[in-house]
Amino acid sequence: LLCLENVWKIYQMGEIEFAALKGVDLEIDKGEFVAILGPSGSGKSTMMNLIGCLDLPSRGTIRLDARDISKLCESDLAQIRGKKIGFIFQQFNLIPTLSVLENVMLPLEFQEVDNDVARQRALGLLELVGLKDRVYYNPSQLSGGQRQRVAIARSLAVDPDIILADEPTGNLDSKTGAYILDFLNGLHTNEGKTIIVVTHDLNIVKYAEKVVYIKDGEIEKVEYT
Amino acid sequence: LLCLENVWKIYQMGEIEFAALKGVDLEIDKGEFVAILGPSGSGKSTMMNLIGCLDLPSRGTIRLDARDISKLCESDLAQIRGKKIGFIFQQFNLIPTLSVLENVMLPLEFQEVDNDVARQRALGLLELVGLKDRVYYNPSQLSGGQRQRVAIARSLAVDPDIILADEPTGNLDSKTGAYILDFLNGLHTNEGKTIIVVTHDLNIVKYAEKVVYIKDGEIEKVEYT
Ligand SMILES: Nc1ncnc2c1ncn2[C@@H]1O[C@H](COP(=O)(O)OP(=O)(O)OP(=O)(O)O)[C@@H](O)[C@H]1O
Ligand SMILES: Nc1ncnc2c1ncn2[C@@H]1O[C@H](COP(=O)(O)OP(=O)(O)OP(=O)(O)O)[C@@H](O)[C@H]1O
Ligand SMILES: [Mg+2]
Ligand SMILES: [Mg+2]
Repeated sequence: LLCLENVWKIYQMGEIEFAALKGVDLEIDKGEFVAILGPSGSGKSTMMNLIGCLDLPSRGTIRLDARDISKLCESDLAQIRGKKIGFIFQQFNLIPTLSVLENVMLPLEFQEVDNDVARQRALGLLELVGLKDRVYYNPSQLSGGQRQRVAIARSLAVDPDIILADEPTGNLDSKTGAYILDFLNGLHTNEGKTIIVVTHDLNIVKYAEKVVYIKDGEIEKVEYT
Repeated sequence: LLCLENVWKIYQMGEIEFAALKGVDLEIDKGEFVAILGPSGSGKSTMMNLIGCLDLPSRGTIRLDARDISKLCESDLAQIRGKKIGFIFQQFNLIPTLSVLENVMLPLEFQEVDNDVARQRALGLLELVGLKDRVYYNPSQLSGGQRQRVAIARSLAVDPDIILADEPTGNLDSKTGAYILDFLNGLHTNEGKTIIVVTHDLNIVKYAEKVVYIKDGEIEKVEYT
């Protein structure tokens, strides 16, 4: 499904250059549950942004369904992002001027889904993550873990084939985190979705079929469980 | 040192009222290492903001060193915040227009510390949290865990007596998290600092002398270890 070939990401800051990813090779099959582990600053979020078509590599190739994403025009990329990929950001990235409900409806609005249908789906997802009493709140009125759960609900709005979760349980207590993990695993087992999770939580690793270890921008090893 | 008596925090949103804390009673002694646990949305950050003199209770009393903080004028409160308390925020709250180094120097600048002294201290703290290669970066160029470590370094800038850490390791891999925890414990054991940590990480709980469990805005139980 997804293939990274000699992928580099180099940040240019005036005279200084920093390579966040250095020659990464990685294959992820359709329907796989992959965990990505590694120290803080090792390149995990950078890799997730590339996989999620939110950014392009400095060198190397990324193929999604055999298509080279750096050869696609912006409207094709937007189509992939909007329909195929659900992204849970490490820092949530909620829209502060919209309510919780509007935030979760947004991906559906972009897909021009009927407003009532979008609303019902968003309400259902918010109930699933335990936030049905918070749907009209503004993100600034929520706790850290509540914002994380809105981000999780939003990522599932269009029922995407691929879910990219960047540290989805970092702000959650272990009980809520286990519930979310269980739900993600259900999407994998019952609906064949491809799940890629960056995590520091070793409980998540138990659910993964493949564990990728990153260090200083390089893949250290890949384990199959 | 710190005494909460029948503390309530009620948020008013038009017609709707929500009580985030309901009649909290809590005592924390000087030099104690306290862990605060509880589900997402249970009121932990709300309580930390009150303890940190960043907010006032709707009802009840908070005493710090026997002084009722709701009776203090803003300049006294600012003095306490600036000198006595180091706060590590759950969402970091770094200043985006300042460099990493300037962010850590800021609390010292507020205390009118000599610029060169402030700079040396900030550089030392950034080295301690493993970020000496990132001091001139902007927060937007850092990973989640790197931002968390800048927030940690900043909280220690004025060498405060009380450290309030709201989920300080949520974005850190277990090795970096353990290192940070060990360092905080050192400040407690060797320098007699009072450490209050909100956490979901049960490793942190092992270091605590007192564990406070919060649920739906109320203290469920307090354990002594
Ligand atoms: N400004 C606000 N207006 C209305 N409600 C608020 C506001 N701030 C917080 N709340 C509510 O107060 C409750 C407690 O929030 P708090 O941030 O203290 O939770 P928490 O225990 O820190 O949770 P987490 O573990 O998810 O960070 C939440 O239900 C939240 O929605
Ligand atoms: N815009 C940028 N400019 C310069 N350097 C950057 C930029 N974005 C990220 N970096 C650097 O790239 C490295 C990898 O960042 P990344 O966010 O991928 O790490 P991470 O593995 O997700 O870490 P964490 O576990 O702390 O979230 C970091 O050292 C960071 O400082
Ligand atoms: Mg990251
Ligand atoms: Mg909180």
